[in-house]
Amino acid sequence: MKLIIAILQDKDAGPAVAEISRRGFRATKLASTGGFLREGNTTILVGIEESEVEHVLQVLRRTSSTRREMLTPQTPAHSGEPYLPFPVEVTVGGATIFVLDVDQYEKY
Amino acid sequence: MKLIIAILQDKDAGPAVAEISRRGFRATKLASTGGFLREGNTTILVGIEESEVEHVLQVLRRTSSTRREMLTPQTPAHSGEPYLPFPVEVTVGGATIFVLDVDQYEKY
Amino acid sequence: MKLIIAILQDKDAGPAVAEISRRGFRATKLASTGGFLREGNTTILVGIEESEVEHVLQVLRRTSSTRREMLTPQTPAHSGEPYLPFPVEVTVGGATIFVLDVDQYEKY
Ligand SMILES: Nc1ncnc2c1ncn2[C@@H]1O[C@@H]2COP(=O)(O)O[C@H]3[C@@H](O)[C@H](n4cnc5c(N)ncnc54)O[C@@H]3COP(=O)(O)O[C@H]2[C@H]1O
Ligand SMILES: Nc1ncnc2c1ncn2[C@@H]1O[C@@H]2COP(=O)(O)O[C@H]3[C@@H](O)[C@H](n4cnc5c(N)ncnc54)O[C@@H]3COP(=O)(O)O[C@H]2[C@H]1O
Ligand SMILES: Nc1ncnc2c1ncn2[C@@H]1O[C@@H]2COP(=O)(O)O[C@H]3[C@@H](O)[C@H](n4cnc5c(N)ncnc54)O[C@@H]3COP(=O)(O)O[C@H]2[C@H]1O
Repeated sequence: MKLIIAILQDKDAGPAVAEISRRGFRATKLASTGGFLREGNTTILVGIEESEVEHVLQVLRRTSSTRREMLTPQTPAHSGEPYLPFPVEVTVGGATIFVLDVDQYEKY
Repeated sequence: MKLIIAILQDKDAGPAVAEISRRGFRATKLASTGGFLREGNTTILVGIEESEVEHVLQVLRRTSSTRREMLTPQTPAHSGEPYLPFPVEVTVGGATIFVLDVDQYEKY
Repeated sequence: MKLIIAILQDKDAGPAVAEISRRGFRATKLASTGGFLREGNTTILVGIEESEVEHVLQVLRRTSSTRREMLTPQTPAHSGEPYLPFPVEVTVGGATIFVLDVDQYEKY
């Protein structure tokens, strides 16, 4: 048994946990805060058989990696200017993952 | 030294932690959310000597196990009907427990 | 790779995490509650190379240890009495620290 502790961006945590559940694995979410930027993020706990670790890591890689996305800003950057929304390329996502060994696993 | 990470139902976490404290052990509670049902639950951390692990597991088994309970619904299931409260048997509780090995323990 | 799980008083967690970040290490904060006094406190996660564990422990020892401080009460203990604020010595702080071994570390 291993315990995965993963720190994800809030917007990636929903899809990641939904995909983990769809594959029959179990997960728990904890609200957390980044030490540097002090922004909210999500820490998830996933207890799984050792043989399944790679499966869950693939899900996290696909749903939560750092990536470039085209986002259209929702409101004018400076109010008062005529507002022509156009897409901007930004960096989003990012997952930090620790896999720990579990001495003993119980379910009551 | 071992670190117990246990995920409990909210209504069991209070009694479980009170019993753990009564026996002289220390515990910390974290609010968490289930990945599948997205309902609030509680994750507790209990750092203890290896010789005491079984003691704490017994407390969790007694206070937080999955069990059948007779509950009387608080409000009419369908409004408008005459309401005769009678008890219904439901499944409650459930504890998922990971015991991890601690390399180093410090208290400052 | 090691994972430090430390439980700190709320008022020490800010300075501790700021100092950890200043030294180029990374940390995540989780809001938690003491099992005995049921007061809010902070649990931090710090994933670091084994060779840096002692560095981070020194930061926690310096910022979060149990200590005596002279504090001036903000309001009269009993209302109605003439209020002459004078400093009182109280015990504050305290850090409980678990260092866990990390099997596998990934960043996506
Ligand atoms: N080894 C570790 N142990 C515990 N938690 C960890 C961790 N590595 C990452 N995290 C968590 O993941 C979040 C995102 O980290 P990431 O490295 O992608 O993105 C980081 C990184 O690119 C940068 N950063 C963080 N700390 C830094 C530092 N001391 N110096 C320079 N850049 C830093 O700022 C971004 C946001 O950091 P923030 O602390 O707000 O939020 C972090 C933190 O909550
Ligand atoms: N290996 C593990 N790693 C991390 N956290 C774990 C875990 N096993 C359990 N948990 C945590 O404990 C809560 C209760 O789990 P339990 O297995 O009793 O009760 C579960 C289980 O009976 C069922 N369930 C969960 N995931 C499922 C899935 N992928 N497929 C089918 N049933 C699932 O739904 C109930 C509620 O699940 P929910 O996720 O909302 O809430 C879970 C989750 O927060
Ligand atoms: N081994 C462990 N595992 C998990 N979490 C741990 C831990 N040791 C300490 N903590 C966490 O750190 C907080 C401060 O603990 P400390 O030992 O400095 O200060 C403690 C201690 O001096 C005393 N205390 C705690 N439990 C006790 C007990 N069962 N009997 C007597 N005194 C207790 O009350 C203070 C506040 O305790 P509280 O539980 O509210 O809050 C605790 C708890 O959240």
